[in-house]
Amino acid sequence: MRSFAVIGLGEFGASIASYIEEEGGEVIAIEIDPEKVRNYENEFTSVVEADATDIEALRDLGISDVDAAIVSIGTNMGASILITLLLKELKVPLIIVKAMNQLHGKVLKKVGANSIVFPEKDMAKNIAWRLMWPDYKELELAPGLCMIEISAPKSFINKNLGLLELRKNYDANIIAIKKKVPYITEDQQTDYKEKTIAPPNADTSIDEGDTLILVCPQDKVEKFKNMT
Amino acid sequence: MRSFAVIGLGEFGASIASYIEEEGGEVIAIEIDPEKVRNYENEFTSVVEADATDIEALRDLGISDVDAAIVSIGTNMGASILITLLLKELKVPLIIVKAMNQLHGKVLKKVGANSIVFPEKDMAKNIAWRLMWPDYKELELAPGLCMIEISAPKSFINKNLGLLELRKNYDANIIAIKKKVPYITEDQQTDYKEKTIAPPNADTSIDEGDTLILVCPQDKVEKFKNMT
Ligand SMILES: Nc1ncnc2c1ncn2[C@@H]1O[C@H](COP(=O)(O)OP(=O)(O)OP(=O)(O)O)[C@@H](O)[C@H]1O
Ligand SMILES: Nc1ncnc2c1ncn2[C@@H]1O[C@H](COP(=O)(O)OP(=O)(O)OP(=O)(O)O)[C@@H](O)[C@H]1O
Repeated sequence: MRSFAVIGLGEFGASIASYIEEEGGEVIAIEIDPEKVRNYENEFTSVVEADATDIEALRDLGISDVDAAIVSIGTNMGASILITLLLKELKVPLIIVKAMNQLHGKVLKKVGANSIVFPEKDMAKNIAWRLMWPDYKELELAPGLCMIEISAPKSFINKNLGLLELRKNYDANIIAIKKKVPYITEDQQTDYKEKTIAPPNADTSIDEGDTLILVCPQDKVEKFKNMT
Repeated sequence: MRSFAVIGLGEFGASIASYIEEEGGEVIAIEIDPEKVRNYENEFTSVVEADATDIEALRDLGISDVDAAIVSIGTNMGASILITLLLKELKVPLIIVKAMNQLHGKVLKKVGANSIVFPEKDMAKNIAWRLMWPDYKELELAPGLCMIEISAPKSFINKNLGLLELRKNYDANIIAIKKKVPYITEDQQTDYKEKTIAPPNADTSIDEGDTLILVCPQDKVEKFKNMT
């Protein structure tokens, strides 16, 4: 049974606490504001009204026994820094801290945070990327190994996989092809439903509008990206 | 050249704008506060001081020509709702809006938002999941098709892939195996470096501590999850 401490029940802290409980974990939430404590009292395994900058309070709560602690205090940067230091001293094995800006993040790392989160910035990066590269997705599976999702390049259309020899020419392993299959609806319209072929074989041919999911080395990715 | 409108230069808006420009996109940023306009004047392709609830202002800025608009106004829910409606009327093809809570999100969808973002909640979900399932990762590649990353189950250890017959027994296609290879450092310590085998073949055997990356149908995922 994995147990976690969440310090600060603002929007970020309360969301983390409830997703963890939803997944079957146990949360001990530490919150200084009595009104918020009352608000969340019955929602998590344990909700405690305390000032997390007080090392005795943390010790009494048995914080050293949790699998990880999440510090989700935004506006009071000093408090989040002090609390991070205390958690490090109390040997909490994994400390995740929400940071307000890069400098705050740097200080948090120095006092022992294992992982810094900038929810707005991180989400913004994600969205910006998908907006700029809507026909292309990339995910690093391992050092030097990527999975990519691309619209079928023009040069691949109407050829079958046996002919394309993706492994030989691009070191690529094709995992799946997503196709759009046209059909006639009840009111005589043409509509498309998605059909996924996984794994495809040498006879599978590539049509215009197909999406290919491939695994290939990092250094072959640029080649595919330039085809989209 | 992809062009975007970002409305509201709070932390979320300013981050999206700068990531888009970093990736080579053009941003026209619309911000009502003159101090913020001055602050960001030289950072984006175009920064305009205007009230985005004014349809004439939006029309004059040629907002109908952008590929997508991102509405990143938090505290004034009414404004973000009105602006979303106007963008829909001006036929902006893709409208992404930051929402303050579920109800706000519902209203935004009704007035034409294509996609709603809750940066803090979405990030929290991500983190909670990784905390609860540190030895297991799952990604949906297509409807009914998942990629998963798992620690080698006990029952697989010291067996080679030919013996395990993953395709036959689990409908699974193994993409890669991440191994830890021990070596002796300069000061006579044992350390590990990561080695990825992709794709592995029938003779590759699985060792304790290996991580397996597999593609399998959605309904086989539970089987693997319960082995970790
Ligand atoms: N020393 C402390 N000990 C425990 N809880 C604290 C302490 N200081 C602040 N908090 C609580 O942390 C919570 C989050 O803090 P705050 O609202 O400043 O951050 P935020 O970043 O604005 O939150 P949100 O996650 O909503 O964006 C608040 O509920 C606050 O009462
Ligand atoms: N009608 C409007 N037209 C253009 N910009 C606006 C309008 N109303 C608010 N803004 C701007 O939107 C920006 C973000 O708004 P606000 O600070 O309320 O949201 P927030 O969610 O707190 O932002 P953050 O992204 O920092 O969390 C502010 O800079 C504000 O001046």
